[in-house]
Amino acid sequence: MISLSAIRKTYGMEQPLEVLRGVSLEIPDNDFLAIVGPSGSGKSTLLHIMGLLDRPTSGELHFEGKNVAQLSDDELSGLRGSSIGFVFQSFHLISHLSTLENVELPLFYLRVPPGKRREIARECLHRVQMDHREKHLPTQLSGGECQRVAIARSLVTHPPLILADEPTGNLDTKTGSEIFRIFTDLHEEGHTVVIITHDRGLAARVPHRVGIMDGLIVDGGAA
Amino acid sequence: MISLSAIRKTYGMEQPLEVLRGVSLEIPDNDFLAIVGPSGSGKSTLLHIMGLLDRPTSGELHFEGKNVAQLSDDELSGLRGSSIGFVFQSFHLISHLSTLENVELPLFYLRVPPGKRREIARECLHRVQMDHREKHLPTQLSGGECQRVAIARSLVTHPPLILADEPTGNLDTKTGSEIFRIFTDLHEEGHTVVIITHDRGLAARVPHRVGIMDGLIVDGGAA
Ligand SMILES: Nc1ncnc2c1ncn2[C@@H]1O[C@H](COP(=O)(O)OP(=O)(O)OP(=O)(O)O)[C@@H](O)[C@H]1O
Ligand SMILES: Nc1ncnc2c1ncn2[C@@H]1O[C@H](COP(=O)(O)OP(=O)(O)OP(=O)(O)O)[C@@H](O)[C@H]1O
Ligand SMILES: [Mg+2]
Ligand SMILES: [Mg+2]
Repeated sequence: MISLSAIRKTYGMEQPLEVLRGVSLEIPDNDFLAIVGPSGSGKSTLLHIMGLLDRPTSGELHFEGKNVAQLSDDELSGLRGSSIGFVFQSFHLISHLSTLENVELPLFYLRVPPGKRREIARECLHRVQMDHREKHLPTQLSGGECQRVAIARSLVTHPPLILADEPTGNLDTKTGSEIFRIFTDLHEEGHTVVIITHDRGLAARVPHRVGIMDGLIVDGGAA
Repeated sequence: MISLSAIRKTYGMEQPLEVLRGVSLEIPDNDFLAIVGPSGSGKSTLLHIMGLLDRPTSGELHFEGKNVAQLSDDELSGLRGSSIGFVFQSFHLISHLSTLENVELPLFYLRVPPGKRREIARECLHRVQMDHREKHLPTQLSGGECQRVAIARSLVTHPPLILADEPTGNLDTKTGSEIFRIFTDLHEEGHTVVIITHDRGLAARVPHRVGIMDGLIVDGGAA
């Protein structure tokens, strides 16, 4: 599914800040991977590169066998829209759209007709126990509710790859494990799932774990 | 410090949604209180009312002995600016200001001179281990770094009351406990601290705990 070799990422401030310093990682089809590491260590930066949302400063990235450096921005956004479901750490819901409209948006871009769009969006909202807040705007939802809406939105296109950045950070233990169960189910259904988590208990339940420390991949630690 | 009696909060959608259904709670000076409860149960709504950011639909709220219903909006914002430090669940940093400028902003409203402002802001950034990102804009910070900047901002006015909504939700276990230590220290220095947390381990370390379930206060559970 994804193959990263010697990936570096530098942000160009007055003094350049090298966040990823040579990351190599193979993620086969139907993998279930957890990425752990301290705050500021480069986890979200790595996930954005894997999700074709940002280009690395140097190194090679292959996605479904294609060398990403040779793809145009349009080809990248086509791949993203059809093959990748992304759950951002800060949700990024569109504030003037309702819960249902936010969730159906990826299907709107794929030109799925309105009736079908709404039916799939409602199914995904039900899966994250949010069918009771369909008409609310994001400002009328709690932190954990926004997070669950963002998860539902990442599922509507039934993408082969799901990337989730702290999907349970704003959830209580019980809701958190119910949501985690969804990711385990998706993995069993054949999807490739990569999640970033600070929750040691959840990370221990994921079959494949890696750590990030100062921009380099380290052992993910015992379960 | 705060006394709540029979507080209700209803949001006026097509079908009114009653989120708080009669909350009564006494928070004495120098209390250290944790509020726990499932996602969507009304925790942030309660904290916003305690923090004078929102008015209850009915019920009585006394802050430092004053009946809040009799205060004007200007008096409320004066009290907020000088007596309350608030850490929002979604940080609410100002995107075009640097880390340092975001942290010194509450002091700017209190007309503290620039040199003194900067000195206090740098001290608070050091306290949350963020002195190395002073010039970054919020979009150039990680999730956990934004959270720590928001905590530093809530401390600069040295407020008697600190209200924090999931202050460690985006932090790894190690950074999370270091930040939690700051709240324990502030409590020992005489501040009144109220935190919302999903982290059972942290909630167990707080002397006073209450739960919220369906808009009513319940027992906070054993440590
Ligand atoms: N402006 C609003 N209009 C309508 N409903 C709202 C509004 N704000 C919040 N709500 C609803 O009120 C309920 C309580 O929200 P609140 O943010 O207090 O929950 P919470 O306990 O903090 O949850 P979390 O742990 O997910 O942050 C939620 O179900 C939410 O949908
Ligand atoms: N646009 C940017 N410009 C400059 N520096 C940046 C930018 N984005 C991120 N950084 C820096 O890169 C580092 C890594 O950020 P990243 O968001 O990947 O961390 P993280 O591991 O996800 O942390 P957290 O657990 O707090 O979310 C941080 O120290 C941050 O300050
Ligand atoms: Mg991150
Ligand atoms: Mg909340």
